[in-house]
Amino acid sequence: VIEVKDLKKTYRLGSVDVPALNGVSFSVEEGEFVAIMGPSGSGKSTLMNLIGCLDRPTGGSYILDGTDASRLSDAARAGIRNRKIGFVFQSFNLLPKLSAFKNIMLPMMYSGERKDVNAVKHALEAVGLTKRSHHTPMQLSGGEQQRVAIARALVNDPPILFGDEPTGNLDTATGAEIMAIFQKLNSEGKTVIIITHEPEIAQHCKRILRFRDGLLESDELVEEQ
Amino acid sequence: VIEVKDLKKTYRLGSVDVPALNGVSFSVEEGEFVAIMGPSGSGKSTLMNLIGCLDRPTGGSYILDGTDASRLSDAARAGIRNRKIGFVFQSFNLLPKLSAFKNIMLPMMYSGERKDVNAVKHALEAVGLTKRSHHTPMQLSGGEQQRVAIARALVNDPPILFGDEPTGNLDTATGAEIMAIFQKLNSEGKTVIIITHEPEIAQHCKRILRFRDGLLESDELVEEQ
Ligand SMILES: Nc1ncnc2c1ncn2[C@@H]1O[C@H](COP(=O)(O)OP(=O)(O)OP(=O)(O)O)[C@@H](O)[C@H]1O
Ligand SMILES: Nc1ncnc2c1ncn2[C@@H]1O[C@H](COP(=O)(O)OP(=O)(O)OP(=O)(O)O)[C@@H](O)[C@H]1O
Ligand SMILES: [Mg+2]
Ligand SMILES: [Mg+2]
Repeated sequence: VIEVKDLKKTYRLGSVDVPALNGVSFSVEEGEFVAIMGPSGSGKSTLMNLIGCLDRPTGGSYILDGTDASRLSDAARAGIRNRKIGFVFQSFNLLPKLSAFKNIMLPMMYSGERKDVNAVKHALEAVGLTKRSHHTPMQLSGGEQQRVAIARALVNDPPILFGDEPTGNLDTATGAEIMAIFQKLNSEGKTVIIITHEPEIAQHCKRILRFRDGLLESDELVEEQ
Repeated sequence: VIEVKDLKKTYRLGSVDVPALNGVSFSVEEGEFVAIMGPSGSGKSTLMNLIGCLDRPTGGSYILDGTDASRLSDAARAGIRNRKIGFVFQSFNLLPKLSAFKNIMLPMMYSGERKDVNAVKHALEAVGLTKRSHHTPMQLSGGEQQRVAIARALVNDPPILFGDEPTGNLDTATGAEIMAIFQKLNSEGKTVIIITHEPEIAQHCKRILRFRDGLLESDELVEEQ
């Protein structure tokens, strides 16, 4: 479902070039459960923003479900993204003035589907936040905001789920609950790719892509426990 | 240096009360190295905001260095905070328009001390970000932003250092480098208190306060490894 060939991303900062991704190639089949790991600054979020259709590469190609996503217009990419991908951002990206409930409902309003209040309640319950549904982000703890971001990515039941450090602010028990949600969705056939810096979280996945300095250092299957 | 007695914090949300801290008592001596752990939403950040003089309790008392900080005016609390405390926020709280360099310099401007460019360079180098000093927060990875927030907390060489999940976005190796900085400052006599959800990080500390539902569940020394 995802095919990346020699993908590159260089950020331009004034007159300086900042190479973040220096030619990465791999593919992910439908229904895989992949972890992306690597040091801080090694290009993980940059890669996920590219394969999540949030940004354009500066070199190489990216085929999503048979379509060359790297050459699409912004509007076409946004359309694909809203229909196919659920995205949990590293910095949550919640709208500060909306309640948890309304933040989770947002993807339905973007994709033009009817507002399914039960789907929002179900997503809130899945991440353990029924009692915080009327709080705005500032009225939530760090880990609660993160869980709202996870619920928002799940609510439209997308076939592909990307999470950028989805358990970074969660204690071990709550993090395990979130990984159980991802594992359940994967067992239903969803393709799940998560960035994590925690080895225990990566062990819930079936394959680990390790990055270093904008390059893919290794691509290995997780041994059966 | 820190004495907390029956400390309480209830947030008011419209007509609803949200009890975040329900009567917590403990003390920390000068030069201790303490970890605060507990489930997401258990009141850790609320506690750290109170003992970091960023917010007022709704009950109980808090004595910092012999002064009753719970009864001070906002201006007096800000004065104590700028002189005595370095604070690493869970959400970094960097100013989006300023470069990493200028964000780190900020505490010097607040406390009225002279701008020591070498201290800023030294702090950038300590967290491994010399090459990113002109990037603004949006031009930095999640873990790099977190390291700028850490450098900013260290630059004024405060006697007390608070970190709220300071390694939440850092890979294991970079997280260990940051904990080495905290350990070095503690060995020089600084009081260090960090909130973490990672047991490996808490093992670098000497004592663990565990919270649950706004109460202190346990207070134990870390066994010597
Ligand atoms: N401004 C606020 N208004 C209302 N409720 C709040 C506010 N800030 C926090 N809360 C609530 O108080 C409780 C404790 O929040 P706190 O941020 O202290 O938790 P935490 O232990 O730091 O959690 P995490 O590990 O997820 O960061 C949470 O359930 C949260 O929803
Ligand atoms: N908009 C930007 N402009 C310039 N440089 C950028 C920009 N965004 C990221 N970078 C740089 O590109 C490099 C890779 O960033 P990226 O966010 O992909 O790293 P990461 O692996 O996700 O790191 P972390 O684990 O800390 O989140 C970093 O060194 C960062 O400074
Ligand atoms: Mg990142
Ligand atoms: Mg918190």
